[in-house]
Amino acid sequence: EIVPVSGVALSRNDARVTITRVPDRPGVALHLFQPVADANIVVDMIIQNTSIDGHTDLTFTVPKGDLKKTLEIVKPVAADIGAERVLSEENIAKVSIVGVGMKNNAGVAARMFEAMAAENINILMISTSEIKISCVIEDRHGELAVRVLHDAFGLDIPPPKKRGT
Amino acid sequence: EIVPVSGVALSRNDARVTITRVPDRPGVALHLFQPVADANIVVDMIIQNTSIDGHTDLTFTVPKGDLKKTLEIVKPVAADIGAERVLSEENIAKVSIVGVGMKNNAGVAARMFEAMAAENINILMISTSEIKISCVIEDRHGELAVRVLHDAFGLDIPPPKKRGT
Ligand SMILES: C[C@@H](O)[C@H](N)C(=O)O
Ligand SMILES: C[C@@H](O)[C@H](N)C(=O)O
Repeated sequence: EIVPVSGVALSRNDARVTITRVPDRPGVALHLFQPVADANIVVDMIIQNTSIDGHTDLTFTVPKGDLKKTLEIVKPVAADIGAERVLSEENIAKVSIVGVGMKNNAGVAARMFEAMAAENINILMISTSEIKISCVIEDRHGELAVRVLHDAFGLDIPPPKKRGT
Repeated sequence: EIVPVSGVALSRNDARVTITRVPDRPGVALHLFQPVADANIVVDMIIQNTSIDGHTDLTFTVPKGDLKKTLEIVKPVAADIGAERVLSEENIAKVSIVGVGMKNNAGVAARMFEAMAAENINILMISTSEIKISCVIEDRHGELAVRVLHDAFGLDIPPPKKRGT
């Protein structure tokens, strides 16, 4: 059996910003992101789901150290475009499974979700690409999530780093 | 200047399924995806944004030919977990910009959103990875989106395929 997943990645450096109920019309995404880009803020994830009733939420993640500045930039723009609120959360981690062989394999996603569910880890956001499935979870579940995903996909846990090396 | 974007990809084979207002508690994602996986249905994108008031929407895409079967599988599960509705849409296309050099570059995302906005193309969903920014748009805008993204990022449009080759 080809092992579809070759590794697990954990990222804890980012905070999430969500602009709720943005009007779903052309130009809105541009309006929100241009000022963030102009401020040279590094954006990792951008997630927007399908709108319902003409509005949707737009979430993106930035380094925790840039959160304050990002909120200062985004809040006036959000008001401009008639969005409802700007929310943020710092205590998140992004855990991802990575694999060349897992392209479009719903079974792989299901197994990841099963590993989370078995430990009662709530999945806050999901985003995928052909080689990666990422789940955002609460930061406090980070190491546990990495361990259970290694188990779920038969991967060896890397040995702990020695101090001083 | 390093060109951050090396290519544009268009995918028109998929339909989207959205389960609205799923309860945001552990096990829900598993519950929805396991039966889809068991039916060997190929899933491309999975998108879940942060929940508001304990509920969120879960969207995923499947080949258009599998939409009917997917809905038959998902509807009873959605009812089971107390979700609100199951919606679907076939007339979508996924246009992506791909590039090794664009990691976390908010300016690249902004430029993509600007290209869409300039043509009045509404961005229905957004999903990102380190090497790819994908926007789901209406299917009818597919070729236009590819053209304007090539222009926006200074890429040559590949020559049209000759008939008979
Ligand atoms: C919500 C936002 O993505 C909007 N649909 C746009 O095209 O900019
Ligand atoms: C909504 C869904 O992702 C849920 N939070 C879960 O963990 O399964």
